[in-house]
Amino acid sequence: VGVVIAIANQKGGVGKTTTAINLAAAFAQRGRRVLLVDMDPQGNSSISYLDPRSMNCSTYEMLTDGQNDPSDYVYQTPVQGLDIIPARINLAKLEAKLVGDFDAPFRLKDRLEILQERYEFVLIDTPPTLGLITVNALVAATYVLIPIQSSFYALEGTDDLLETIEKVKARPNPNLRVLGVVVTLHDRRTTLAREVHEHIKTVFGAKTFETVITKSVRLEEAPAYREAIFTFAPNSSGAKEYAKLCEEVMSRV
Amino acid sequence: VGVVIAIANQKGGVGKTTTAINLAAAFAQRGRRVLLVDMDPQGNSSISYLDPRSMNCSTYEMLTDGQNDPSDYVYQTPVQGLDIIPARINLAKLEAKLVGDFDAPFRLKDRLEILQERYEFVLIDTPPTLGLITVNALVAATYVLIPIQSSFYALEGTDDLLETIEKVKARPNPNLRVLGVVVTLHDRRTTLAREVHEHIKTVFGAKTFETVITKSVRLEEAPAYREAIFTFAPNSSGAKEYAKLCEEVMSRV
Ligand SMILES: Nc1ncnc2c1ncn2[C@@H]1O[C@H](COP(=O)(O)OP(=O)(O)OP(=O)(O)O)[C@@H](O)[C@H]1O
Ligand SMILES: Nc1ncnc2c1ncn2[C@@H]1O[C@H](COP(=O)(O)OP(=O)(O)OP(=O)(O)O)[C@@H](O)[C@H]1O
Ligand SMILES: [Mg+2]
Ligand SMILES: [Mg+2]
Repeated sequence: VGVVIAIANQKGGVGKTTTAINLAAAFAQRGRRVLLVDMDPQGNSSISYLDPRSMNCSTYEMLTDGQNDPSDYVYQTPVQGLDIIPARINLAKLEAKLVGDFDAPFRLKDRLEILQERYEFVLIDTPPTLGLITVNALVAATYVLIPIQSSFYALEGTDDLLETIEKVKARPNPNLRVLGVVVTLHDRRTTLAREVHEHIKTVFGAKTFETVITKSVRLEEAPAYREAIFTFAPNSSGAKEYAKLCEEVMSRV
Repeated sequence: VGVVIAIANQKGGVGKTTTAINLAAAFAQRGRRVLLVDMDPQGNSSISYLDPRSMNCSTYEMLTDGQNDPSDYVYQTPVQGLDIIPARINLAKLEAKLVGDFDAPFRLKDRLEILQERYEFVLIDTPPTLGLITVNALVAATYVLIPIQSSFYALEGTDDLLETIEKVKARPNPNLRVLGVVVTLHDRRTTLAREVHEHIKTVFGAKTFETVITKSVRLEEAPAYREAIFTFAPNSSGAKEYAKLCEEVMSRV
């Protein structure tokens, strides 16, 4: 049964999507069968691999359509071995639609159960909030991977995220574990970034990945060409660092 | 009566907070009375000017406490002429607390009415979502200022934001207008940034501010010292660009 990893941090713009799309491609490059589930209504992971016009159905329909076969919502990507369930803006309506529904936090978990048999890794990209959508991802996941940008605001928000993770662990998903924390958008030249990085290592200890993802314009460009970093710019720092992160993740699961 | 400007974009990490704290300080430097309202539960604007331990009450209490004098929630900042109503994580509970309340979208507008008499500018920082919190800011505002990062994902999300603004204009706040779009975190050296900038100008036309905010590490560092960019690094590109943006905003209101 596949390992399910949610990529979450309610701070905006810290590299959740960039980590989801490149880590998923790194697993696929190693011959694993990977499913990327986009649970962000902005659909940034989805447009990194698919033409928005080609998406007839999406995560929202899968979570609200009752009992269709969940594989009806799966699309292939240009990356061999990597499939995706895309998100559209209608996913923003999920919370309002499921208000008062006792099993609301379990919708994604239930729908993924069948798909987990067919994939070795399932990665879930989440929006920058701690609402029902992110809770669904945390309930469905075995692990949560936390990207943290090495910047001043980054550290203030992590308490709230850890608190939410503890609440999810207490009742809906006792198996949830923090896979680790990865420092992203890192600029080795600045003192602030180095200081925050040190602080992250102090706060998270052994949970902090050795691999640090530094700022690289190639990572920003690749999604515009619907390519993973490994084919778009194979010798870039982004490609090497996400390959290294992939090795570290595989050693922990 | 003060001009109320909401700073909004549901894409995360595009410089909403950085624009709110520096534009507010720029108005104050010109001798105007300015109030910064932090409506983001992460409280990034708040910690840019206040010690989190000194905040006994916050936006959440102001919006839910019934009829206390709203100025009980106002704090002075280190910047002369700039006051702030800080946010704490409890603001994330606002949506659940106001479910079913007919005047839920008007809470902030009602509570700001008295304060607008005392300030010439009221700036509202918002979270990276389009839920009830951001709707409250859009209903209370006369203008909305949209920071957009010159990156691939930036353009995909603007339709949803403009749609939300139109919905707010249709009923709860017919006076709401788009003040303008400012390009942020811009890196003149990359082709992608230049291309996206051109595209933003095509999409938004005259609404696009002339001023572009380029990437500058000084802007990232200033909040760690609880200083506005104008005193922290007066000769930096960030200080000059936000001063220029302030001039442009004042010419439009
Ligand atoms: N290591 C990096 N080097 C350079 N640019 C990066 C890097 N990681 C992410 N980016 C860019 O920074 C921006 C924010 O990253 P991304 O969209 O992945 O963050 P996010 O956490 O998913 O944002 P949101 O909170 O909106 O979902 C994007 O424009 C992305 O291309
Ligand atoms: N012009 C700039 N140059 C360099 N760094 C910047 C600039 N503008 C913002 N930043 C940095 O980029 C990160 C994101 O900016 P900021 O937090 O202001 O965005 P935001 O839209 O408020 O994020 P959120 O969606 O989480 O509220 C922060 O670490 C900030 O310090
Ligand atoms: Mg994202
Ligand atoms: Mg912010």
